[in-house]
Amino acid sequence: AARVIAVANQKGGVGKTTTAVNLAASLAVAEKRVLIVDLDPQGNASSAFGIAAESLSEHVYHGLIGEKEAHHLERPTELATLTLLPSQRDLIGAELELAGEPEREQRLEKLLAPRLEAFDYILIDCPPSLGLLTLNSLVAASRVLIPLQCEYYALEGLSSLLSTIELVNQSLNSELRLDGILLTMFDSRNRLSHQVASEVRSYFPNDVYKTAIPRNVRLSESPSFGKPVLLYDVTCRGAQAYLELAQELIARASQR
Amino acid sequence: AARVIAVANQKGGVGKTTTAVNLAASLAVAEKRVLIVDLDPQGNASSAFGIAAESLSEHVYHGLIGEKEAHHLERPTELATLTLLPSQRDLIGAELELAGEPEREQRLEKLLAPRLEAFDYILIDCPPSLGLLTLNSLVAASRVLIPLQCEYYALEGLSSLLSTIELVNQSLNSELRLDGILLTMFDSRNRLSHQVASEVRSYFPNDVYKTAIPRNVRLSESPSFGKPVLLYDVTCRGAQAYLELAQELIARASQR
Ligand SMILES: Nc1ncnc2c1ncn2[C@@H]1O[C@H](COP(=O)(O)OP(=O)(O)OP(=O)(O)O)[C@@H](O)[C@H]1O
Ligand SMILES: Nc1ncnc2c1ncn2[C@@H]1O[C@H](COP(=O)(O)OP(=O)(O)OP(=O)(O)O)[C@@H](O)[C@H]1O
Ligand SMILES: [Mg+2]
Ligand SMILES: [Mg+2]
Repeated sequence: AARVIAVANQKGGVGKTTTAVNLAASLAVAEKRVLIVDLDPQGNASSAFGIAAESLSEHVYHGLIGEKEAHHLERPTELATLTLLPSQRDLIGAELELAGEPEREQRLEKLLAPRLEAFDYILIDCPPSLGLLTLNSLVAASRVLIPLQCEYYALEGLSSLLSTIELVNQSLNSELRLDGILLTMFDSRNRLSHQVASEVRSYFPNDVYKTAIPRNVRLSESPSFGKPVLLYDVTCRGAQAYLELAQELIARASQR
Repeated sequence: AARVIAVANQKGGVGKTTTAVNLAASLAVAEKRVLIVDLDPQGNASSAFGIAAESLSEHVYHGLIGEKEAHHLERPTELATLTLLPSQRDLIGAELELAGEPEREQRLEKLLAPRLEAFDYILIDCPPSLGLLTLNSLVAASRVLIPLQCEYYALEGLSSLLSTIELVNQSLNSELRLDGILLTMFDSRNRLSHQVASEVRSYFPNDVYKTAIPRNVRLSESPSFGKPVLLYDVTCRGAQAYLELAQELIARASQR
């Protein structure tokens, strides 16, 4: 069955979408069958694959409220073994609409359950908050990947995210655990980057991926072409880092 | 009465907190009486002034649910005419707790109403979402300042934010209008920065501030010292840009 990984961090702009999109693409070219779920009303993971939000009449929102099944909402991408479950702005309504409903935290888990055999990996791109959408992804997932920008505010928010994961593990999903912390936008010329990186590696010695993602402008250019970076410029440092990360994940998965 | 400005953008990591903190400080050194309201459960604007979240037994959450008045929650900062209304993690609960309550969108407006004569400017740092907390700030405010990172995803989210502002103007707060769009993390060596900047200036010719904030590492270092950048390194380009922005805002306010 698929390994379901929530890519989560309530701190904004730390590289959640960039990681979900480019790690999914890197796993796909390593012959893994991958589903990327866009659980952010901003729809950035969807537009990263060239899907224009306005063109979507059905998306993950319709799956969460029980109107549609996952395989009706899934769309192919340019990579043969990579499938996208898109979202758009209307998803914002789900948080308020589901607030009073039964099993409001298990909606995504129910939606994905029939698709666990169809994929090797399911990556969920979370919005920048610890609200009901992120909670749904922490219940549906067995692993959490935390992108961590090498900046002060990002480091500050880490403890609150880790205690939320612990809380969900104890109350809603006993399988959930941290897969790893990914250092993103690492700038080797910048003292702050080094300070944050060494602080995180000393606090969480076994939880930080060996691969760190460098700051690389090609990563921020590729979404405007509707392509993951390995289809835009596979030789750049950003693409290479995500290909390396995919290998590290595959190796870690086979060890456990 | 105070000019109340919501610093908002649902896109994460675009410089909302950095702008709210450093613009507030720059207005304060220009002899304006300023209140900065931290409306983000992450509490970044609070820690930017050295307030440790765990030390707070009362904060903006207690004001929103009607337990405390604003002036009981306000705290001084190192700048004589700058006051902070702090937040911390528990604020997350407010979104779900207020969801079913009457006047759930007007809680912040009610909290700030008795303080409008005590300040010249009230700046509200919003979380990265269009949920109930940001909605509260759009109802309490008369102006919205939109920090816009010079990147593709940030540009994509702009139209959805502008239509939310329009919706709030028509339904909940007829006074609300855009004060301006602030280009942030502008890197003059980077083609994407120039592309986004020229696209925004051509779509919104009258709405983009003349001042653009350059990418400047001193801005990301200063929060770790609990100081706004003008108290950390007033000569740096980041500090100078926010001082310039404050002058631009003061000049625009006197024209209208
Ligand atoms: N390693 C990198 N190098 C350069 N730019 C990057 C890198 N990673 C991400 N970016 C850019 O930084 C911005 C923030 O990244 P991204 O949108 O992936 O973060 P996020 O955590 O998903 O944001 P949000 O909290 O809004 O969902 C984007 O414009 C993206 O293109
Ligand atoms: N002009 C700048 N130059 C360099 N770094 C900056 C600049 N502006 C902000 N930063 C850094 O970029 C990161 C994101 O900025 P900030 O936290 O202010 O954004 P935000 O929109 O408030 O994020 P969130 O969506 O999480 O609330 C922070 O680590 C901050 O220190
Ligand atoms: Mg994202
Ligand atoms: Mg912020």
